[in-house]
Amino acid sequence: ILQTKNLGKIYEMGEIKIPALKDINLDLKAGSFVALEGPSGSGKSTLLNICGLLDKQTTGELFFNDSNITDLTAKQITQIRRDKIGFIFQGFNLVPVMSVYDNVEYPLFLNNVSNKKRRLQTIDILKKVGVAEYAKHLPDKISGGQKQRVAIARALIKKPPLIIADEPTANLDTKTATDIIDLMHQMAAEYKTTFIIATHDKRMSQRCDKIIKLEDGALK
Amino acid sequence: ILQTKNLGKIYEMGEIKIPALKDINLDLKAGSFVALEGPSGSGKSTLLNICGLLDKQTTGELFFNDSNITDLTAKQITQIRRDKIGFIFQGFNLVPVMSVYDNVEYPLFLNNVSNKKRRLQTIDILKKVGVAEYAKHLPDKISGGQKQRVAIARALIKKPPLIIADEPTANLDTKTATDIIDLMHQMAAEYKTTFIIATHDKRMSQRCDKIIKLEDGALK
Ligand SMILES: Nc1ncnc2c1ncn2[C@@H]1O[C@H](COP(=O)(O)OP(=O)(O)OP(=O)(O)O)[C@@H](O)[C@H]1O
Ligand SMILES: Nc1ncnc2c1ncn2[C@@H]1O[C@H](COP(=O)(O)OP(=O)(O)OP(=O)(O)O)[C@@H](O)[C@H]1O
Ligand SMILES: [Mg+2]
Ligand SMILES: [Mg+2]
Repeated sequence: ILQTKNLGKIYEMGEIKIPALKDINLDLKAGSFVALEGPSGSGKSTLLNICGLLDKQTTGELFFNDSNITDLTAKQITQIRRDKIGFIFQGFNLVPVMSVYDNVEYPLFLNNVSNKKRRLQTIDILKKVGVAEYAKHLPDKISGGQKQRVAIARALIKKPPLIIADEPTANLDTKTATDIIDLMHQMAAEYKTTFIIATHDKRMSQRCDKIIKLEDGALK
Repeated sequence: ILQTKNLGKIYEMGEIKIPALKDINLDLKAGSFVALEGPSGSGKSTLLNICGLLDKQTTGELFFNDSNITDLTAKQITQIRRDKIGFIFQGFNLVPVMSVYDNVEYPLFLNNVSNKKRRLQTIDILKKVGVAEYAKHLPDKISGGQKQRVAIARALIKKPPLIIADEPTANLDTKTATDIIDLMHQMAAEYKTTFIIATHDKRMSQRCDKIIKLEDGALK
């Protein structure tokens, strides 16, 4: 479902160039449940952002479902990102002026789902991640781990073929983390969802089928 | 150094009352290195915010260095918070328009430290947490674990008698987390700093002298 060839990323800050990724070659089959490990600053978030079509690589190529992303228009890329990819951000990135419920429901609006179906799916995923009782709260009125689970619910609600998760269990106690990992595995089993998960949490990586390691922007 | 008696906190959201803390009794001696554990939503951040004088309890009393906080003026409380307490926030809370260097140096301005001394102390702590090379970056141009370490450096720089840390290792790989925990222990040994650390990270809590457990806002 996802392939990269000689992928590189250089951040430019004025004169300074920061090589965040170097020559990354990946080939992920649909249904993979993969952990991406590596020290702080090694390039995990950068790689996930590029795989999730949120950022563009500097060099090399990216293939999504066998189409070369470089050949697509910005409009087509946005369409793929909305329909096919769920993203759990390291900083959660919840919309501060929308309630938990509205934050999680939002991706379904982009899909023209009926009102009744939208309501059922939103309540269902909120219950599954354990934050249903906070549906009306604004994001700044809940705990860190609750925010994390709202971000997870929002990424999962459309059951997209690819889910990219950046440190999804960082703020969760072990019981809650286990429930979330179970939920991810259930989705993978039921919908053949592919998961790419940046994590330094052993509770998470030991439940992945494969571990990819990054160091200083390069694959080990 | 810190004591609470029958401490309670109720968040009010219109009609709804959320009892986040119930009847908390604590007595921490100077130099303690304490972990605060508990499930997501159990009240850890709420308790830390009250102990760090960032929020007020609804019921009960809080004593800092034996003075009852309820007897102090808002001005006095702000003074104590600035001089005596370093806080590492669960969401980092870095100032987005200031560089990493400026974010970390900032607490020293409130202390009338000389320019030269401020520079030495800032560079020293940035090196100790391993983010010195990012000194000129804005906070949104570094990795999650690097942001976490900037937040840590900012709390530690004044070597305050009390440091309150909310999930300080959540975004750190094991090697980096170990270095940070070593640094905290060095400070505790050298300056008799008291640490209260909310965490669900076993790598952190197993290196604390004492573990306090919260469940549904109450001590277990
Ligand atoms: N500003 C607020 N207004 C209303 N309720 C709040 C507010 N902040 C937190 N809460 C609620 O109070 C309870 C305790 O929250 P707190 O942030 O202290 O939990 P926590 O133990 O730090 O959780 P986590 O491990 O997920 O960070 C939670 O149920 C949360 O939803
Ligand atoms: N927008 C940016 N501009 C410049 N440099 C950046 C930017 N974002 C990240 N970097 C740098 O690129 C490198 C890789 O960052 P990235 O966020 O991908 O690391 P990471 O592996 O996710 O780290 P962590 O485990 O701490 O989250 C880091 O050295 C970081 O400072
Ligand atoms: Mg990251
Ligand atoms: Mg918290």
